[in-house]
Amino acid sequence: IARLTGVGKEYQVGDQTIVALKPVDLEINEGELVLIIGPSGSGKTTLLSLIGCVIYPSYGELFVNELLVNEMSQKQLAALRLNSIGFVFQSFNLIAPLNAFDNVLMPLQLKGIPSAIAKKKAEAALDLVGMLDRKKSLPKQLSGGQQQRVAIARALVTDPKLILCDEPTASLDASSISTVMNELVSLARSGKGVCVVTHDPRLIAYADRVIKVDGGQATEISKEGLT
Amino acid sequence: IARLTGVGKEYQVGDQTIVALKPVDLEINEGELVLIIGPSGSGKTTLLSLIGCVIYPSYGELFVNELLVNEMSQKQLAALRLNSIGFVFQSFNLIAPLNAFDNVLMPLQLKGIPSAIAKKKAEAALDLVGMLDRKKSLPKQLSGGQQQRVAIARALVTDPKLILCDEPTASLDASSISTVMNELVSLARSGKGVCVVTHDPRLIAYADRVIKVDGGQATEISKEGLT
Ligand SMILES: Nc1ncnc2c1ncn2[C@@H]1O[C@H](COP(=O)(O)OP(=O)(O)OP(=O)(O)O)[C@@H](O)[C@H]1O
Ligand SMILES: Nc1ncnc2c1ncn2[C@@H]1O[C@H](COP(=O)(O)OP(=O)(O)OP(=O)(O)O)[C@@H](O)[C@H]1O
Ligand SMILES: [Mg+2]
Ligand SMILES: [Mg+2]
Repeated sequence: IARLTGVGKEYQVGDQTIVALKPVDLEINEGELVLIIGPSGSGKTTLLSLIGCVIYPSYGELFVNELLVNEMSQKQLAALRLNSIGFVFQSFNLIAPLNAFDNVLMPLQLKGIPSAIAKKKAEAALDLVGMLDRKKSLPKQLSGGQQQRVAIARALVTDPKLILCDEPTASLDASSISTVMNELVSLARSGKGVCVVTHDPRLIAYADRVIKVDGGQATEISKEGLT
Repeated sequence: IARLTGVGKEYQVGDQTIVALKPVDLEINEGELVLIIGPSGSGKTTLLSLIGCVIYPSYGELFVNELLVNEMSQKQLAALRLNSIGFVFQSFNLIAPLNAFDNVLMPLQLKGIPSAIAKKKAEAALDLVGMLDRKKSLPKQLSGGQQQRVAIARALVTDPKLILCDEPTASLDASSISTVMNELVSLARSGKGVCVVTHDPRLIAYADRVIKVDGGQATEISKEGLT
């Protein structure tokens, strides 16, 4: 679903050049759950944002659904993300004036899904993450873990081919973590491509493949090599 | 340093009454590291926000430094927080247009600390969390874990009596976690009151006392009872 060839990212901060990600070759396939693990500041969010067409590469070529992403306009990228990608952001990015239900409903409305069907899908997604009883609450009325769960529901509600989650369990307790991870595994089994960024090694158990990121360097490692 | 008698918090959401925290008696003493642990949505942030004078109780009395907080004005509370409390927020609350250095410097400037001394303290705090080389970066130019570390530096820079941390390690990797937790333990040993909210049971090892929160109910439990 996603293919990176020599893709890297740099930022300019004043007179400093920050290499967020060194050039990497990588493929994300349907039916797999890929874990991206590494220390703070190592480049995990950068790698996921490139795969998810949220930022442009500084070098290399990025293909999603066999389309070359580098040349696409912001408008084309937005359409690609809406139709094919579900993204759980590290800081959730919920829309502050909308309640939980409307946050989850929004991608379906943008896709023009008929209202009655959209509402059923939004309720099912909230129910899955245990947030249906708080559907009328605004983000600021929810705890950190509750906001994270609404963000997860929103990413899954459009049934995307590629599901990208940036530390989706950082604010969750043990039972919510296993609910979310088991759901991501079953989505992978049903043919989706799933990528989870984390610094929590306990999630390795759920992964089919593991990519280690350190100081901007991404390398695939075998699960067995990790204990 | 902080004493709660029958303190509870409720919110009104439309026609729903949400009990965020049931009435609880609790003391936070100097020289102790108290861990507040519990599932998502259980009331941990609410409890910490009450202790830190960020929100008013719905019932009960709250004393900080022997002062009755319930009757204080917003201005008096702001002065109390500036002089006695260091707070690491669950979503960091860094000031977006200020770089890392100026974010950490700000509480010192608000206290009227002379500029040369303030700059030294801000640099030392950033150095402690390993963020000195990024002091000119804006929050949006930093990774999640880097922002969390800047938020920790800012909470510690005024040398407060009471240090309150809401999930301070949620975005950090193993080595940053032990750096931060060891520093919090040593601050407690030097006579400060330290409260850490977390859902990560691995932090229990650093705690002197443990308070479990579940469905708004806070109860003190013995460390031994937790493995
Ligand atoms: N917009 C930006 N401008 C400058 N530097 C940036 C920007 N975005 C990211 N970086 C830098 O790129 C590096 C990698 O950042 P990234 O967010 O990918 O890390 P991460 O692995 O997700 O970290 P964490 O686990 O802390 O979230 C960091 O040093 C970060 O400060
Ligand atoms: N401003 C508010 N309005 C309405 N309800 C609120 C508000 N703030 C918190 N709550 C509710 O109070 C309960 C406790 O919230 P709190 O933020 O204390 O949980 P928490 O234990 O910190 O959770 P997490 O681990 O997910 O951060 C939750 O059900 C939350 O939705
Ligand atoms: Mg990140
Ligand atoms: Mg919380």
